[in-house]
Amino acid sequence: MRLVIAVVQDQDVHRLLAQLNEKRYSVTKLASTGGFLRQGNTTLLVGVEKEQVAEVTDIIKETCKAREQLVTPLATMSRTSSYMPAPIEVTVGGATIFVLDVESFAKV
Amino acid sequence: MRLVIAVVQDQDVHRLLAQLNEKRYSVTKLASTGGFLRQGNTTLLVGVEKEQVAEVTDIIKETCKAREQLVTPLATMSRTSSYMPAPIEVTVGGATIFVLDVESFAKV
Amino acid sequence: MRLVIAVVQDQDVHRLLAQLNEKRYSVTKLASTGGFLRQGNTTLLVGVEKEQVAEVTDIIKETCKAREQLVTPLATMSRTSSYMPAPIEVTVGGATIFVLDVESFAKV
Ligand SMILES: Nc1ncnc2c1ncn2[C@@H]1O[C@@H]2COP(=O)(O)O[C@H]3[C@@H](O)[C@H](n4cnc5c(N)ncnc54)O[C@@H]3COP(=O)(O)O[C@H]2[C@H]1O
Ligand SMILES: Nc1ncnc2c1ncn2[C@@H]1O[C@@H]2COP(=O)(O)O[C@H]3[C@@H](O)[C@H](n4cnc5c(N)ncnc54)O[C@@H]3COP(=O)(O)O[C@H]2[C@H]1O
Ligand SMILES: Nc1ncnc2c1ncn2[C@@H]1O[C@@H]2COP(=O)(O)O[C@H]3[C@@H](O)[C@H](n4cnc5c(N)ncnc54)O[C@@H]3COP(=O)(O)O[C@H]2[C@H]1O
Repeated sequence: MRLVIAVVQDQDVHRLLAQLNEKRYSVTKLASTGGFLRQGNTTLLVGVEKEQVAEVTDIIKETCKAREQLVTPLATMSRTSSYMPAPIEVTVGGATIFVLDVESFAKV
Repeated sequence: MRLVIAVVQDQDVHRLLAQLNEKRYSVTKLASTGGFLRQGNTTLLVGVEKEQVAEVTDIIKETCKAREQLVTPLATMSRTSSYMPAPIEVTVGGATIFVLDVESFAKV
Repeated sequence: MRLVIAVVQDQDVHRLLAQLNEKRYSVTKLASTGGFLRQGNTTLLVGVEKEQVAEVTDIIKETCKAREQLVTPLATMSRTSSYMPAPIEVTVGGATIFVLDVESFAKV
């Protein structure tokens, strides 16, 4: 049994869940925030058999797209600087996927 | 050390936490959403010694009940259909439990 | 690859994220609640190489402080008692850290 933890962009969640539901995967969705851009994103938990990890990963790859995000680097401004820094472009990837081994799984 | 990740129904959280607190277990609670029914539920993180996994699982089994949920399958309506589908009954289990091995645990 | 799951106090999040960002670590932040005190706290997910676990743990230790929390033990009042119990002091630790092994990691 594996637990797939995937951090994805909010804009891709609807289509990703539709695909996973259609393939009969069960998913638990958590509202999360990116630590760098401080923007809302989504963390999905998908418990699957290990043979299904590849399909779930493919579904995530197909539905989740990298996007450019324009940000004003407020987080890196020092207290002494008083100018408005030019916005910078940050690429936010489609998904960050962690696959963890599950020692035991139960539905009660 | 094990990390128990349990997805449970909101209605059972109060009683489950009371039981876990009484037995001196520490729990972290996350608000989550079921990917299929799109309804709020709760994801609990319970870090325990491996000998305690059985007791925690029993507590979850005793306090978390399966329930019937009546849903109108909005998620499966195609864009061309314009009728109101009959509500269907979905059984939502008491809990979905993942037990993961923890490589190292620290409280600082 | 390791996944560091750290439950920390809200007051320490800003400084902790600043330190992790500066060291180029990526973090995903989840709003959580302590199961005992029922107060908001934060659960951070930090995916790192195993050689980086020590540095991330040190950063957490340096930025996250234990605090005394005064609580009125409402959760332990029985239905028959009608007195106002004296508030008790509970020490809330700086951080509770779980390090999990990641079987596979991908950014797509
Ligand atoms: N310390 C840093 N210094 C410079 N640039 C940085 C940085 N941390 C992140 N970035 C950049 O900003 C984007 C958004 O990161 P954020 O932390 O808001 O949002 C992240 C975070 O929520 C999550 N994430 C990515 N890698 C992670 C990891 N190793 N552990 C935990 N969460 C991760 O996935 C989201 C998208 O990450 P992605 O890498 O595609 O895209 C990242 C990356 O391009
Ligand atoms: N392997 C897994 N990985 C991650 N999270 C998991 C999981 N199995 C269950 N969960 C979590 O537990 C909740 C209850 O699942 P349960 O299977 O008892 O009850 C489910 C099941 O009876 C049914 N269901 C779920 N996914 C389905 C699908 N793709 N097709 C048909 N029925 C589905 O609808 C109920 C509610 O599902 P919902 O997704 O809203 O909510 C799920 C989800 O949040
Ligand atoms: N093994 C574990 N698994 C999952 N999450 C864990 C955990 N150990 C700690 N946490 C998380 O970290 C927060 C702080 O825990 P700490 O043990 O430092 O500080 C705790 C501890 O001093 C005390 N406490 C917790 N559970 C207790 C219990 N069942 N009986 C008596 N005191 C308890 O109250 C403080 C706040 O606890 P709270 O639950 O609100 O919030 C906890 C919880 O969200």
